[in-house]
Amino acid sequence: MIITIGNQKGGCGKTTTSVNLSAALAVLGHRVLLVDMDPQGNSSMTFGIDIEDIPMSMSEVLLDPDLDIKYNIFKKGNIHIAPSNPNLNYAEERLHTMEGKVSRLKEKLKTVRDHYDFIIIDCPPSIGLLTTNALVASESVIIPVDVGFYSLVGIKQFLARIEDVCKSSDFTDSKPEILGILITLYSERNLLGKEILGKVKAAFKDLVFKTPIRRDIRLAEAPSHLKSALEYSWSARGASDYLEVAKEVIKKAKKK
Amino acid sequence: MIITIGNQKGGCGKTTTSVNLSAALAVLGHRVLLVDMDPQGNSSMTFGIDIEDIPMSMSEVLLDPDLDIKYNIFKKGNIHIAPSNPNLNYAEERLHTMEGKVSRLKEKLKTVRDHYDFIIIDCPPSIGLLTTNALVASESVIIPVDVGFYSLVGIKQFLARIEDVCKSSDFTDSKPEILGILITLYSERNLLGKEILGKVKAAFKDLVFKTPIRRDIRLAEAPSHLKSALEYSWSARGASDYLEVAKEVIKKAKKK
Ligand SMILES: Nc1ncnc2c1ncn2[C@@H]1O[C@H](COP(=O)(O)OP(=O)(O)OP(=O)(O)O)[C@@H](O)[C@H]1O
Ligand SMILES: Nc1ncnc2c1ncn2[C@@H]1O[C@H](COP(=O)(O)OP(=O)(O)OP(=O)(O)O)[C@@H](O)[C@H]1O
Ligand SMILES: [Mg+2]
Ligand SMILES: [Mg+2]
Repeated sequence: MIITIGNQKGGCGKTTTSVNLSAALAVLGHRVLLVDMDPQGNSSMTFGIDIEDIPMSMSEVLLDPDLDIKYNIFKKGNIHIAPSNPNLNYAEERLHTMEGKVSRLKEKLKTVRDHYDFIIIDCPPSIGLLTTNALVASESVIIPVDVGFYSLVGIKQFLARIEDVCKSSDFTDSKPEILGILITLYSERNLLGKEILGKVKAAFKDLVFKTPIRRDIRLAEAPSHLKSALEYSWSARGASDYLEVAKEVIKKAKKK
Repeated sequence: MIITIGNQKGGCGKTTTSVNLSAALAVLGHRVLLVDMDPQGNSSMTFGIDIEDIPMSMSEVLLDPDLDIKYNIFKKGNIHIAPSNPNLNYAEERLHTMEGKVSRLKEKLKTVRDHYDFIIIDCPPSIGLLTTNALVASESVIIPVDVGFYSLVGIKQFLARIEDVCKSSDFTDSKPEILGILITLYSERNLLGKEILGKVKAAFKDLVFKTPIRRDIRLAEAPSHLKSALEYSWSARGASDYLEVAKEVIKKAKKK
């Protein structure tokens, strides 16, 4: 299953979800490829890849029709990563003028998709060509939402964008389904957070994952040790929350 | 003085800074225009503008050479706002093929800049044409940085982008100067935060504003009441932190 982790709202936990969901799915025995489609390269650097020092990145893979994505895959423990770096900003600019600009990633994943049970795609906080490529390449979308006021408004905007992408002429296949809305950075003690969680559940009902990801400083610390939370502190609540979400994802994938 | 509030890292406090710095500068007696260059329209909605129901937005202003920005300025208390909404995503796509694509905002601000002491520009979490337009139109830049691992890395990327923009052929005038790096979401109790603050101060020395913005739930609550923190709870630490930063900005502006 190919899953986009997307939301144009910044800082809502896209990278933290991409990294820790990938790690959790791998721990549960699944073959996982994490594709970093964010020019910041945050997912890539979390797995210890020096993004300023790699020979190529997703930028070259998307722009060169003859370059197989397998030449940009690093094996890090039980996870495979296709990294990015800021060059991807220039690729997005150049893609604007190219043929099949929204389906480049979809084409590239064709050669490797059978080697993995899950392909997880981390996206930048925008709805430009990089996120559109991820949506067109995916069967499902997970939308991380932190419990802030701006994020509540942002869900509607992102869902509207998914509709737009699917209506545009380039899009021929089936539409990516919303696998779920994942509440992140949740804290029991925070009244605003509880109120926002209530509103999201009331508006989106079963689309919301049963396990909210609780605020846990170890989730924020793990990347500076170049680890997923599961590696850094497997007993931490953040790590166990992502393990629970991974189980929900597996269950949803089986139903398809 | 025209100031860009920018950083491609998502969720680092660009909107919270744009809104509360504008409010603080206005409380201190200055004439302020807040330009929302983020398609999410978060700054606009914070001042009670229904972004789905406005006759035009920055999108139309940027695309139509004959449309004066003054027709897209709302007066909200002692602040003026030039709002945006998700249409700005399409404007960014269309700008790619247009003449003078990086200096559209600079041109539009020429007709109103003398009416204001400060023009504050909120940016999306990206370094595409919208942020480039803001940089080209500005004399200075404030870079909000939350005390997370990914943000530390993001500063270098954003500074490199500012260099890039200024080297490109379209850029004829003087380069925007870095007015300062503003530490946001800071909490005394958080060890990682203290460590990151130390690293930012060591690397950027006097560029770092003396007043870090402390984490304060009232800063996150204020937008849901369609207020700045100063209006919502003027005695809160978040409001007073932004008042202090506004004083630093005024002092730096006087020196220029
Ligand atoms: N559950 C959590 N508990 C504590 N900190 C968290 C949690 N989830 C994310 N964070 C921290 O919040 C910040 C934002 O998260 P992250 O960078 O994953 O968001 P993002 O959506 O990928 O951001 P961007 O929009 O820039 O891509 C990071 O510093 C991260 O470490
Ligand atoms: N000092 C603070 N204390 C508490 N909450 C804060 C503080 N600053 C920002 N926030 C909250 O953190 C979240 C992110 O802030 P904000 O939306 O201003 O960041 P941004 O950089 O504008 O995000 P984007 O990249 O999406 O434009 C918001 O929910 C906001 O209310
Ligand atoms: Mg990210
Ligand atoms: Mg913002």
